[in-house]
Amino acid sequence: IIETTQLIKDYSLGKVKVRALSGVDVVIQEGEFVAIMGPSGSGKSTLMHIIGCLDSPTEGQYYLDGVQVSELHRSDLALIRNQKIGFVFQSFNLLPHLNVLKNVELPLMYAGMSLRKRTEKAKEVLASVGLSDRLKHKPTELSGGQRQRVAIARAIVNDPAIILADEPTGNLDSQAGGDILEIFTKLNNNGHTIIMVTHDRIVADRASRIIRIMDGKIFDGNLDS
Amino acid sequence: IIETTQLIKDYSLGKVKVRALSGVDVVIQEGEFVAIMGPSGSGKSTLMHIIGCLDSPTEGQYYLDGVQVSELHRSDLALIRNQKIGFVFQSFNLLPHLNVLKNVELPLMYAGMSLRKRTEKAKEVLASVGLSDRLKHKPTELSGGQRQRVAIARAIVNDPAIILADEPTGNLDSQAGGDILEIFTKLNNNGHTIIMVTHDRIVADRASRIIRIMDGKIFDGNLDS
Ligand SMILES: Nc1ncnc2c1ncn2[C@@H]1O[C@H](COP(=O)(O)OP(=O)(O)OP(=O)(O)O)[C@@H](O)[C@H]1O
Ligand SMILES: Nc1ncnc2c1ncn2[C@@H]1O[C@H](COP(=O)(O)OP(=O)(O)OP(=O)(O)O)[C@@H](O)[C@H]1O
Ligand SMILES: [Mg+2]
Ligand SMILES: [Mg+2]
Repeated sequence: IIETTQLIKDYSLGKVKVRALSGVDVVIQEGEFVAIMGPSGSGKSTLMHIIGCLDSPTEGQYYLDGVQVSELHRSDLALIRNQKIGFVFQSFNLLPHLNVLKNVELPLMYAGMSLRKRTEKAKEVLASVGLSDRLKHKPTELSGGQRQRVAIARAIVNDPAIILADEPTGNLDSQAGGDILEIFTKLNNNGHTIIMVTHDRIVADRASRIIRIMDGKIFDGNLDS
Repeated sequence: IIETTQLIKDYSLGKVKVRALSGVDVVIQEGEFVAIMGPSGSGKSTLMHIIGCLDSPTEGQYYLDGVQVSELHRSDLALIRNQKIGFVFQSFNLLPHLNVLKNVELPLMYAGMSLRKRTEKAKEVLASVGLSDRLKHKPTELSGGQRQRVAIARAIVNDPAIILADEPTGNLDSQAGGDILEIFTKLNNNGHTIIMVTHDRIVADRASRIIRIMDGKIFDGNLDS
């Protein structure tokens, strides 16, 4: 379902080039639960953004369900991002002028759902991450871990086939973090593909496989968790 | 050195009041290394902001070195914040238009240091957190854990007497996280007072005491780590 071939990603800063990915090959099957681990700055978020169709590589190919993503039209890409992929960002990326409920309802608007159904579904997902009493708060009126949970809720509200979670428990105590892992495990049992970046070995052990990345290269892609 | 008496903090959202702290008493001696733990949303960051003179309580008193902080003039407060306290924010709060080096040099400007000395000191601290090769990057051109390390560097560059770190290792792998704890331990051995919010028990065990907070109240303030 997800296959990358020799992905290279360079950033240019003036005359200096920073190579964030140096030839990355990953293959992830439908329904897998994969953890990605590696040192700070090793390229994990960069890889996640390419897999999530939010960024394109400098070189190399990315195939999603057999389709080469670089060949897709902008409109097809937008559809995939909205319907197939749910992304939990490392820095949350919530919309600051919308409250918690509206932030989580947003992905459902493209699904053509009525307002009543969108609100119902968003409330349900927010209840599952323990935020029923924060629906009207804006992101700046939340704690760090509450923002992280809103980001998680927003990523899963649409029931996407693929969930990409970039360090989803970094701001959560072990209780709340455990609740999130339960949610991901349930979704995976229902057939969703989960790809999760984490620095926490306990979290990584929930996955069935750990991909290790170092200096922009896959170090070991097939470690059983 | 730090003493709070029945701190209460309320936030108002329209007609609704959210009580984030419900009568918090803490006493922290000079040179202690204290960890603060508790569930997401329990009031840890709120307490840290009051201790760091960045926010004032709704009720209750806060004494810093015997001085009641609410009695201080704005200019005295600014001086304390800049010289006595180093704050690592949970969401980093780096200045987006300045590069890494300039972000870390900033606190040194009030110390009346020459530019040459400021640059030298900032580079030294950035080397200690492993970011010597990222000095000219802007915050948006860094990984999450690199931003966290810049925030840490900025908080300690001024050698402040009190270091307040709000979840300083949440975005770091265990190697980089261990390096940060080494830095804090060294600073503590040199007499600096360290107050650190963390969700990580391994991190908390570096401290000599753990303060537990729950629903805006101190649950247990004297657990030996
Ligand atoms: N500006 C605000 N307006 C309204 N409520 C707020 C505001 N800021 C924080 N809160 C609420 O106050 C409570 C305490 O927030 P705080 O940031 O101190 O929690 P925390 O213990 O640091 O949590 P975390 O571990 O998730 O970072 C939370 O329930 C939060 O929703
Ligand atoms: N816009 C950019 N311009 C220049 N370099 C960048 C940019 N974004 C990221 N980088 C660099 O690319 C490298 C990989 O970044 P990435 O965010 O993928 O790391 P990461 O593995 O997610 O790290 P962390 O665990 O700290 O989140 C880092 O060294 C970073 O400095
Ligand atoms: Mg990252
Ligand atoms: Mg907090």
